[in-house]
Formats: sequence, C-alpha cells, structure tokens
Amino acid sequence: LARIVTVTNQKGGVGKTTSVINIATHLAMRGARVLVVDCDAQGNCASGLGIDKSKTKITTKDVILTPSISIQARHATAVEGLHLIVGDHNLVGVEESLSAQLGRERRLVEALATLRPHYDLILIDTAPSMSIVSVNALTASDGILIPVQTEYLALEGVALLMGTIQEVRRLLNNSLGVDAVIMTMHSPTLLNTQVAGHLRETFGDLVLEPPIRRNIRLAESPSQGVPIQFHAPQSHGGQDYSLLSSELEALWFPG
Amino acid sequence: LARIVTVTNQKGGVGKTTSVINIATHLAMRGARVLVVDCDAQGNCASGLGIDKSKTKITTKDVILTPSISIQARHATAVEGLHLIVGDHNLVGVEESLSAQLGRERRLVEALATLRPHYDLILIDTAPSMSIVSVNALTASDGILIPVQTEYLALEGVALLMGTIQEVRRLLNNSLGVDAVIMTMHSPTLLNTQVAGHLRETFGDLVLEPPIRRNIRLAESPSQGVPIQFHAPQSHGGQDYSLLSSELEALWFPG
Ligand SMILES: Nc1ncnc2c1ncn2[C@@H]1O[C@H](COP(=O)(O)OP(=O)(O)OP(=O)(O)O)[C@@H](O)[C@H]1O
Ligand SMILES: Nc1ncnc2c1ncn2[C@@H]1O[C@H](COP(=O)(O)OP(=O)(O)OP(=O)(O)O)[C@@H](O)[C@H]1O
Ligand SMILES: [Mg+2]
Ligand SMILES: [Mg+2]
Repeated sequence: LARIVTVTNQKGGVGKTTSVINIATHLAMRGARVLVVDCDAQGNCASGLGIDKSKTKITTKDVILTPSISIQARHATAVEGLHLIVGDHNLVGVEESLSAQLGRERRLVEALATLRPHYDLILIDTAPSMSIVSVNALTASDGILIPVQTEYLALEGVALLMGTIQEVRRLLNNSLGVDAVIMTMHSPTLLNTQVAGHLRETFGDLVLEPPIRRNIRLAESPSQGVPIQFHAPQSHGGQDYSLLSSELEALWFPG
Repeated sequence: LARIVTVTNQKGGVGKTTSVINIATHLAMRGARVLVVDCDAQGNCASGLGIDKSKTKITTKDVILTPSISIQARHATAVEGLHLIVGDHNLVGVEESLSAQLGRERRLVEALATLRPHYDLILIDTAPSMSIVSVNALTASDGILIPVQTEYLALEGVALLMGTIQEVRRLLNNSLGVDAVIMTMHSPTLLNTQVAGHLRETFGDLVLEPPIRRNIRLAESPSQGVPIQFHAPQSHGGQDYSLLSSELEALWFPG
C-alpha cells in the first residue's frame, strides 16, 4: 500500500510544488510507482510535469466531490512510473460545495483508498492556505513534508502551521506525523544561515540536510515542462534534490 | 477621502507583504496619512513594522465581524503617519463565520467607511488565496496592485487572478481597476528577462518600471522589525522601492 505524504506550508512561495515534482520524479526514476495529487487551484504541478491542463477532463475537484472516479483521473507524465491528478481553477469553488457535505474532511481519504494499492508513494501538493482542501490532504496522509525558505517571514508561519497540524492530528487523523522539514532556496548569506540555525534548533533531526540551495535551474525547469532531473541534473538544484530524495527514500522505504 | 488599494496575487511568495510595507512607508515619509490593513492570517505586516502581534487585542478578524470597531483597531507603527490593523491566525476561522452572514462580501467596505476620512491611502495586504477575506478586500477597493515574481510559475497564476478580478468587478465592485503590475525579485537571468518581457507584452503601460531587483536587504528588514527605508535605504531594494513608490505617488496623488 502506498505511503501518502502531504507537502504543505501556508507560507507562499517556499518551494512546495518544486519539492513535490522533483522528489516524485527522483523516486519514480528509482523504480517506485508514484502518484502526485495537485490540491492547489494554481495547478503548477501540471506545468512542471509537461501536462496541458486545458485538455484535462477530470481534475482533483471532481475526485473530491465524487471519490469513486479517482481511478480515471490519473494522467501519465513525461516521467516513467509517475502519474498525476491535475489541480485547476475549479478547486476554488470546492470550499463552498463541501461545507454542507457529511464527512467533508474525509473525501480525499475515500478517493485515495482505491488508488493506494497501485502505488508505492502518493505525494500531495497543497495551496498556500489552510482551506478545507488542504485539511482533506492532511486527513488522508501518513506523513507531512514541510518546505521552509530560510528567511525570516517563512519562519514566522511555521508556528501557525504546527498548530494546524496538531488540530488535524487530534480531531481527524491521529496517525499523522511530520516526516521532515526541508530547507529551501538557501544561499550562504547571514540571514539564511541564521534562519537555518533556528530551524535546526526548533526541529532537530526532522530537518533534512543539506539545504536545497537557491539555483536558477530549478526555476527554469517548469518553463521547459520537465523536472530538474531532465532539465539540469548536474546543477546545484539537481544535485540537492537528488540527495534529499535519497534520504527520503531511505526513510520511507527502508531495506 | 483615502484611496483604497489591495495588493494581491494568489501565487505565494511574490512580494505582496514586502511591497505593502515599503510602499506604505515611503508614502508616509512623504507626508501622506497611510493605513495598512493586514488581511492575511500569517500577519507578516506586523513583524515588518515592528509590532508584537501577541499583545494585540483587536485584529482584522474582529473588524470584519464587527465593522463598527475599526477605529479602535488601529496601531501606530515605527513609521510616523503610518497605522496598521493587525492580521493574525484568527482570520483562519472567518471563512466559516462569514458564509451565512448577509452581505458577507461587504463587511470590509463598511469597516473602512468610517476610516477613510482619516487617511490619504489605505493599503490592504492579502493572503495567497482567493478566500472570502480577499474578496472583501477587493470589494472595498478603488484599485489593485499585482506583484509578480519574474518567474514561470508566477506567470501562470496571473490569468487565474485576472479572472477573479473580472468577476468581483462585475458582481461586487464595478469601479475596481488594476493600478499597476509590479515585477519583483528580478535578477538579470535569461528566465527573469523572458518573463519580464512577457509581462510587458501582456500588461503594457500597467507594468511599473524598473523591476524590483532581488536583494537580500529586503529579506533582512522584517527580521529587524523595520521597513527597508530604515534598514538599508541605499541598497538596491531601498532604491527600487523608493523609485516605484514615487511613481505610485504620482499616479494616486497627481499635483
Ligand atoms: N531552490 C530554488 N532555487 C531557485 N528557485 C526556486 C527554488 N525552489 C523553487 N524555486 C522557484 O521559486 C518559486 C516558488 O517556488 P514554488 O512555486 O515551488 O513554491 P510553492 O511553495 O509551491 O508556491 P505556492 O505557495 O504559490 O504554491 C518558483 O518560481 C520556483 O520555480
Ligand atoms: N526583491 C526581493 N529580493 C529578495 N527577497 C525578497 C524580495 N521581496 C521579498 N523578498 C523576500 O521573499 C520572501 C517572500 O516575500 P513576501 O513574504 O513579501 O511575499 P508574499 O507574496 O507576501 O508571500 P505570501 O504569499 O506568503 O503572503 C520573504 O522572505 C521576503 O522577505
Ligand atoms: Mg505551489
Ligand atoms: Mg504576504
């Protein structure tokens, strides 16, 4: 059965989507069967994996409202062994339609139940907000990855995030744990170094080393519609995500 | 009466808060009476202006639920002539409490009506999502500033944003216009240059020149609790926001 992991942080622009695409790709290239579920209305996972959203018939919103169709919602991507359920602007209205439904936080649990046997890993990308869709993702998950830019304002949001995670764990999913904190967009400046030190103090072993360095190749790859391993595998960005993904592989699939 | 301007983009981490703090500061230092309203649960405006959120009694959430108390919600900041209504984690629950209220999109209109005579400019910071709180901000506004990082994924979200703005204009506020598009975190790379070119093609004169350059001093200043004009006014970040703010001053307060 697949391990289900949500990549989340309500602080915007910290590298959630970049992490989902590049970790998923690395594990698929190592032979794992991987599914990415894009729960963000911006739908950036599609562009990063070369899928044209406008041609997609069934998206994450449909899956949340009608969990039984999740099987048909999967798209093959440019990466062998990596599938995607596309997120798009239709997710914007889901909040309203869900608010009166029974078990509104558990729709994704139901949708992913039928998919779990077909994969080793399901990675969920989320929007930079704690909407009902993000709560669905956390409720359906075994673990969480928290990307944090090593900057001051990103640090501030972490306490808010941990509070939400505690609440979901208490009320909706008591087996939910934090798998790792990922330091992103790191440069050797005084500020970044101070913030990285603060994160290591706060989270100890949960912090994966080394940080992902700021590297323009990572920002370029979605404009080419491919992950970093295809665009610039030997770049700092390619090397850092390769190292990080190997650590996660050892954590999730020991032996 | 104050001009009310919302700074928005549902793409995360594009420089919304950094723009609000530094534009508001520049205009206040030029003698304008300025109010910042933080409609983001992350509440980053408080940190950037040296205000301790934990000591705040009345926040944006209270003002949205009880518009008549907006007068008491204002805090003086480190900048002469610049006041702030603090946003905090209580905004997370507002979506639920508002959904059944009459005129739920116009609560902020009402709250700001009593404040407008006291200011020349009211700048509203928003969260990276199109929640009911962001819609309240757009409904209450005369104009919009759209910060866009000159990167591929940020470009993708602009179409989604323009769609939402059209809808708010049609249904809730037909005098809402886009005042300017601000290019942020710009470096002289090929990718950034290409995206900047694309933004100029799409938005023409709405794009303010020159772009705000990527500059670590801008990321440092919130950790000192002050705007860039106090932390490093002669830095690239300080100079760029000073130029940009002067253009906006000429646009908003001609003659
Ligand atoms: N290590 C890095 N170095 C340089 N650029 C990066 C890096 N990681 C991500 N980026 C770029 O920074 C921007 C923000 O990253 P990304 O979109 O992955 O963040 P996000 O957390 O998913 O954002 P959102 O909150 O909007 O969903 C993107 O343009 C991306 O290409
Ligand atoms: N021009 C710049 N150069 C370098 N760093 C910048 C610049 N502008 C903003 N930053 C930094 O980049 C990060 C994102 O900026 P900011 O928080 O202002 O964006 P935002 O759009 O308000 O994010 P959110 O979507 O989470 O509200 C912050 O750490 C900020 O200090
Ligand atoms: Mg994203
Ligand atoms: Mg912000």
